[in-house]
Amino acid sequence: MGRTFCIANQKGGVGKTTTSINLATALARSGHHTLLVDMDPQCNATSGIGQQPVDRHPLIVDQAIRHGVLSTDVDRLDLLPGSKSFRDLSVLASDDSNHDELLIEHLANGAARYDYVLIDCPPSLGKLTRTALSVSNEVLMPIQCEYFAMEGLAQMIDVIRSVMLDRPGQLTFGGIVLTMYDESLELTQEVDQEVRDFFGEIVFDTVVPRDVHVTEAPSHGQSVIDYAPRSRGTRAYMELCMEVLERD
Amino acid sequence: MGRTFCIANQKGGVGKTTTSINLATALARSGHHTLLVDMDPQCNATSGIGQQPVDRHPLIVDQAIRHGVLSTDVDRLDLLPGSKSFRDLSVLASDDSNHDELLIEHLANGAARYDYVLIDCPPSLGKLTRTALSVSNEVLMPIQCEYFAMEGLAQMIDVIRSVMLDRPGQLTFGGIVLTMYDESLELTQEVDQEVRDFFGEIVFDTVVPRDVHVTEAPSHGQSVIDYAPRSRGTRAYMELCMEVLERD
Ligand SMILES: Nc1ncnc2c1ncn2[C@@H]1O[C@H](COP(=O)(O)OP(=O)(O)OP(=O)(O)O)[C@@H](O)[C@H]1O
Ligand SMILES: Nc1ncnc2c1ncn2[C@@H]1O[C@H](COP(=O)(O)OP(=O)(O)OP(=O)(O)O)[C@@H](O)[C@H]1O
Ligand SMILES: [Mg+2]
Ligand SMILES: [Mg+2]
Repeated sequence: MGRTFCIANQKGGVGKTTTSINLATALARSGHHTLLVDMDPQCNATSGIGQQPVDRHPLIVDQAIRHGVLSTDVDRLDLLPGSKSFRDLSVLASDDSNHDELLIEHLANGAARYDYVLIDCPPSLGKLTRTALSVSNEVLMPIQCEYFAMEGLAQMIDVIRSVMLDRPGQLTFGGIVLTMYDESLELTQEVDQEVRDFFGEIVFDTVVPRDVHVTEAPSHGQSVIDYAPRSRGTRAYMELCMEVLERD
Repeated sequence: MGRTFCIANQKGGVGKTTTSINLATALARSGHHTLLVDMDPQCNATSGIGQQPVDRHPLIVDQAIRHGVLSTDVDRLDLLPGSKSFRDLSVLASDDSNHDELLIEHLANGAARYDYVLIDCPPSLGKLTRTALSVSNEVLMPIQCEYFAMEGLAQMIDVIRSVMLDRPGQLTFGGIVLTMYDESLELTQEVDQEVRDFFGEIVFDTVVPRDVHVTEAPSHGQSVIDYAPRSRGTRAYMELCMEVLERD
């Protein structure tokens, strides 16, 4: 049985998409059938690996997701591309629980064929993120070690807890990864310490340093692992992958 | 009559809050009565200048906003703090147009007493951002010169256009400011060029460079202008302020 990770943090620009793309690539490269699911109407995960968003998405038209899954240039890595039409989903009245259950069922069925599923979420705690949490076994939170990092965490933890109460025994807190790490900044050390004090063992030892190759890779439609195989960004995401596999 | 700016971009972490805080401070310092409105349930603009979010917000309890406005440590700069309870607002059924009109009326009335009002928005194009757009004269978009910058722009422009159609003659495209600018990156130059080709004159000449003082300032509850008066970040936001004033 596979593991499904929800890559979530309502704070913007902390590396959710970058972590989704690069960790999914690393997992596929280490021999595991992996599905990358783009749940963001902005479709950055889709374009970041050189693919196009779709107008007609299986989750919107109530179809099994295999109808929309694409293979990628990376062996064993598939993509369920995002769609701009998710924007309508995210503003639907939140009491349409029938529709929610359909989405959740399609995603869960589709996920069953993979060793790893990674779901890239938008910077919000709305319907899209909650749906992703409801089909996931684990939440993986990227955190950027700057001042606003700690602020939204309490809210995120509330939402995660409420999903855990709805579906007991399914969702766990998978891990926290510190991203865009700038060792030279004292503030970075302070936030790092605060996050580790607060969350303890679930914080990965691996931190992802700020690396220009990571910034450039999506403009070539590639993960940093393919774009710059010997870069610090690549090494970090390969190490993060090893830590994820060890926790299995 | 004053000018009300909506600081918006649904891409996360591009410097909306940083620009709201620092431009508002610069405008107040140059002699203009300024109101900073925090419209984000994450309340970063509020904590970034050392204040507390509120549980009971005038817009939620249908009161004139002056009941919630606070003075700050900066002369002529007031703050309407954010509230976590905005999260409920952002998921309200989008057809509650009576309630929308109330919000818009309260905000517009409150704004009338100031020379400048800056509204910091969350990374989404939902109800909160649309409400902010509906009371604004101008949209100010911070853009970070990295690959995903151009992607969401088409969607943002659609939403801005639809608000302009609803309220003809009120909302204009005020300006685009390039943030966290890293001159050493070729990608930065490419995105800069693309943005200027696409948007032309509305892109400010001033770019805000990446500067550690800007990152550190909110951890001291201050704008960078107060925290590090001689830094490159401060100079950039003062220059941006001059360009905004010149366009009046
Ligand atoms: N380690 C890194 N080094 C350099 N640049 C990075 C790194 N990680 C991410 N970036 C860049 O930072 C920007 C924000 O990252 P990303 O888009 O992955 O964040 P996000 O959390 O998905 O944002 P959003 O909240 O908008 O979905 C991107 O331009 C990305 O390429
Ligand atoms: N010029 C700069 N130099 C260095 N750091 C910066 C600069 N501008 C912003 N930052 C930092 O980058 C991070 C993201 O900025 P900010 O929170 O203002 O973006 P945002 O668009 O408001 O994010 P969100 O989409 O979550 O609301 C913050 O930690 C901020 O302090
Ligand atoms: Mg993203
Ligand atoms: Mg912000």
